[in-house]
Amino acid sequence: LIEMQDIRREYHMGDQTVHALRGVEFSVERGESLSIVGPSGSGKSTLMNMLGCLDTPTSGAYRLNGVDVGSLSKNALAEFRNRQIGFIFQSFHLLPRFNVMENVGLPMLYAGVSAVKRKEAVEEAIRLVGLSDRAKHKPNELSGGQRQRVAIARALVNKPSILLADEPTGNLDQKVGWEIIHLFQRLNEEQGVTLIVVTHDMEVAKTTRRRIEIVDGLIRRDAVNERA
Amino acid sequence: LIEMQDIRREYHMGDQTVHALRGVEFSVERGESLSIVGPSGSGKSTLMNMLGCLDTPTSGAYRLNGVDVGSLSKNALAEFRNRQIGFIFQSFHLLPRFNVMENVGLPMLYAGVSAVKRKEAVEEAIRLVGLSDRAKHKPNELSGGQRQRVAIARALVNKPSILLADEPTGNLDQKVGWEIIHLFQRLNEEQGVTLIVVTHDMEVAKTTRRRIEIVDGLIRRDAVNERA
Ligand SMILES: Nc1ncnc2c1ncn2[C@@H]1O[C@H](COP(=O)(O)OP(=O)(O)OP(=O)(O)O)[C@@H](O)[C@H]1O
Ligand SMILES: Nc1ncnc2c1ncn2[C@@H]1O[C@H](COP(=O)(O)OP(=O)(O)OP(=O)(O)O)[C@@H](O)[C@H]1O
Ligand SMILES: [Mg+2]
Ligand SMILES: [Mg+2]
Repeated sequence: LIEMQDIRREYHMGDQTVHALRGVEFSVERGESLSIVGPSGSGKSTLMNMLGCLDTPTSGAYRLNGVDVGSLSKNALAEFRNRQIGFIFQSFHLLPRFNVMENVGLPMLYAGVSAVKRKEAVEEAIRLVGLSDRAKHKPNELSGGQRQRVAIARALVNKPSILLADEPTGNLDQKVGWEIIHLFQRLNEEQGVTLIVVTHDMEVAKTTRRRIEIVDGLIRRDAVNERA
Repeated sequence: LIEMQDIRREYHMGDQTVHALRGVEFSVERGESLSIVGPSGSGKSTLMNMLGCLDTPTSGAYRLNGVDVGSLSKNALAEFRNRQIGFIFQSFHLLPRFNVMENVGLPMLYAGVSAVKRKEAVEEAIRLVGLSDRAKHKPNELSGGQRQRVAIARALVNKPSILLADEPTGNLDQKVGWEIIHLFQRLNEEQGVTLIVVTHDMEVAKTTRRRIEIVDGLIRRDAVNERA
């Protein structure tokens, strides 16, 4: 499903260059579950943005479903992202002037889904993350963990086939955090959703079948998780 | 040092009222170290905003150094906050158009400290959180954990006597996260800084002498941490 070959990403800042990714290579089968771990600043979010078609590599190839992502038109890319990929951002990226229902429903609005169907799917997604009693709040009227859960609900509402979660439990207590991780596991095991989770929580990292370790823009290790 | 009596905070939204804090009472001695834990949405950040003089209660009294905070003028409050309190926000609140050095130096700029002294203190604070090689980056040129560390460095630069940290390690890997927590412990034990940390990480919560549990806007438990 996913093939990354010699992926590099550089940022040019005046006379300095930051090499965020230095030749990353791996592939992911449909329906796999994998976690990505590594030190702060090592390139995990940069890699997730590549995977989610939100950023293009400085060099290297990214094939998704056999198609070279770099060759797709902007429109084809946007459509694929909207329909197939659910992305939970590390910094949430909620729209401040819209409430929870509107933020969660956004991917369906873009997909042209009817208002009736949107309402039903949004209410279900909000219920799954425990925010039914906050449906009309705006982001600045929510706690940090509630905002994180809105970002999670929004990523799930279009029933994507690929779920990219960048540190989805960083602002959540143990109980709610595990409910979210178990929800992801169900989506992966029962519905075949391909699951990629970046996390700093080593307990969360143990719940996936495979783990990739990134250090300084390179894959240091890529192995099956040993059962605890 | 800190005395909270029957602190309540309500948010009025149309015909509904959210009771974020429902009568919180506790006191903190100078030089104490305590953690605040509890479910997402239970009122921890709201309480931190009260403690940091960034928000006023709907009712109840907050005495800081024997002074009723509610009776202080805006200017007196702002000055006390700037000189005595270091606040690490759950969502960082960095200024997007300024780089790391400028963001970290802001509290000293407000305090009227000379440019020479600011530069020295800022470089030291940035060094302590491991960001010396990112000094000229702007927030959108940083990883999530790097932004969190800028927020931490900024809270420390004025050498505050009270450090309020709202989920300071949520975006950090184990190694860097523990460096930060040990830094806080040193400030508390060696320099008598009063330390209050909100955290979802139970390992971090064990590092303070005392723990307060908040559930649904009320203190459920307030006890000395048993040694592991
Ligand atoms: N401006 C507001 N208007 C209405 N409700 C609000 C507002 N700000 C916060 N709330 C509500 O107050 C409650 C407490 O929020 P608070 O941010 O203190 O929670 P928290 O314990 O810090 O949660 P988390 O662990 O998720 O960060 C939440 O349920 C939230 O929805
Ligand atoms: N726009 C940019 N310009 C320059 N450097 C950047 C830019 N964006 C990111 N970087 C740098 O690229 C590196 C990788 O960033 P990335 O966000 O992928 O890290 P990360 O592994 O997700 O870290 P964290 O665990 O802290 O979230 C970081 O060192 C960061 O400073
Ligand atoms: Mg990141
Ligand atoms: Mg909070």
